[in-house]
Amino acid sequence: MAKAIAVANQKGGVGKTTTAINLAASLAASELKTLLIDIDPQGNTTTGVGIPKQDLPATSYDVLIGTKEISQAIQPTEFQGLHILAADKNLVAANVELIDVENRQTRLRDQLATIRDRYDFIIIDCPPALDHLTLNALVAADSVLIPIQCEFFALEGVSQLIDTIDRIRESLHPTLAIEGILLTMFDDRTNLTRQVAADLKDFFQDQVFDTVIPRSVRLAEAPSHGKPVLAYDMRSKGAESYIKLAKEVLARSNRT
Amino acid sequence: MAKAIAVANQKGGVGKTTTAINLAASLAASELKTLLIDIDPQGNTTTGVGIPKQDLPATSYDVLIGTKEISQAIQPTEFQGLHILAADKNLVAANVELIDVENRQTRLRDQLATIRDRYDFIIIDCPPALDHLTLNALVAADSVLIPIQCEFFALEGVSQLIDTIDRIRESLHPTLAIEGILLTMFDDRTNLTRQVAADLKDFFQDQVFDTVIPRSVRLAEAPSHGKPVLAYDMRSKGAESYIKLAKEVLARSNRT
Ligand SMILES: Nc1ncnc2c1ncn2[C@@H]1O[C@H](COP(=O)(O)OP(=O)(O)OP(=O)(O)O)[C@@H](O)[C@H]1O
Ligand SMILES: Nc1ncnc2c1ncn2[C@@H]1O[C@H](COP(=O)(O)OP(=O)(O)OP(=O)(O)O)[C@@H](O)[C@H]1O
Ligand SMILES: [Mg+2]
Ligand SMILES: [Mg+2]
Repeated sequence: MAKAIAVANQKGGVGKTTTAINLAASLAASELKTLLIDIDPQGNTTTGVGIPKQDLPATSYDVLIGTKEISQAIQPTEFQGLHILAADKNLVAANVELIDVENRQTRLRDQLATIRDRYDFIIIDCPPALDHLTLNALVAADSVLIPIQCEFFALEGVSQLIDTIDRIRESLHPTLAIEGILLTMFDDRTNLTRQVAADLKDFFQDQVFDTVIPRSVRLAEAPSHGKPVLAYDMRSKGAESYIKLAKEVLARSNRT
Repeated sequence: MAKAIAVANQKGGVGKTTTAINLAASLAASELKTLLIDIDPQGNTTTGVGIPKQDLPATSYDVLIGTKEISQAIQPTEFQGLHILAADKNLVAANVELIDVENRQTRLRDQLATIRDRYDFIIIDCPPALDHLTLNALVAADSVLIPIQCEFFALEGVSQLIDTIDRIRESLHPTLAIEGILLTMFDDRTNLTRQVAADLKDFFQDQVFDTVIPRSVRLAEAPSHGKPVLAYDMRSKGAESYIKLAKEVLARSNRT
């Protein structure tokens, strides 16, 4: 039975897509069958693993709206053990179209239930908003992984996200857990980074992952080659940190 | 008669808020009456100029939904010549609530018309999405300033934004112009930055601003003190680059 993790934070540019791609690829590299789900209309996860967004047979939009079953829309990637439910810009319309649909917030959860037994992990990349797409992911997931840059605006938004998670627990999904808080683009040379990191550790205590993702240009270069960093530059700091994160996620999963 | 510029890009974390705050503050510092409008539910522009988001008398949500006139919601900041229409998290609901409202995409334009004569510039900070909030800003503005990081995912999203601008020109706002493409968080030590910058200049030609905003930690520190960088550290590279941008925007405005 797969564990489903939503990678979410409404603050933009904090490393959601980079984390979803590289965590999923690191899990797949350890022989775990992994499904990556892209529900961001930008489709960055889709291109980041080398899938062209034109002429896709089916996408996460079709699955959410209900014109395709998820099993018909999932496709393999060139990376062993890693499958993807791709996204395209039709998703922009989903936010509006989902308004009139019955059980609009459980569409993804209901679809995932039909294929969960085929995977060990399901990783969902969310858009930078607390919209119906992100809500669908939070309802469908077992836990939420929150990437965060150690900067002021990113810190400001966390409480809104935690409020949203609490609201979902009260209504649709009482067992939604926090997988962890991941510090990304970490540059410990600046006071700002050290100060925000200290604030986050004070507030979230052991929910903050031990693994910290350093700022590393290899992570920003890899997607332009359509590859996770593991396949682009195995020896880079970026690749090592996501392998370490995968190990930590596995250790936490075995504990619970 | 004020010139209204929307600062928009659906890619997250590219420097929209940082640009909106510091361009507005630089214009205000050159004795131009400037109104900053925050329509992002994160409210980063609001806290970035030192306005607390709790207990606001009125916000951009009230103006969009129609329960307050814009003239009742605008407030001064502590910076000479700089006013703000603040945002709070109620805006998250606006995307859904605006669906059933008449003339939902021209709400902001209609409201701005009532106060345009009081300002020289109006700068609108948008959320990281092509949603009804951003559409309202694009319809209300004379032009769009597009901040962009020189990275792969940011490059990928520009064509979606240009498509949206074209659609708005065909329907609601035929004269919507592109104010310019602004390269932000520029670090010319990496190949990736130089390559993406070259691609952007090839594609957008002289629509790319001569001014480039360097990566500068002072820009990231300033909002935690509730100040534009001009007021936080006048001599920093960040402050100088936004003063230069304000001069370039003024020169372009006089030309048209
Ligand atoms: N650790 C890192 N070091 C250097 N660059 C990084 C790192 N993590 C992400 N990046 C780069 O920073 C930018 C933002 O990251 P990313 O797109 O993953 O964030 P996001 O949260 O998914 O953004 P959005 O909110 O738009 O979905 C991208 O260009 C990415 O390549
Ligand atoms: N030139 C710069 N140098 C260093 N840091 C910067 C620079 N510009 C912005 N930042 C920082 O990078 C982060 C992202 O910038 P900002 O929040 O302005 O982007 P945004 O596009 O408004 O994000 P969102 O999509 O969430 O609205 C912030 O923490 C900001 O302080
Ligand atoms: Mg992303
Ligand atoms: Mg912003």
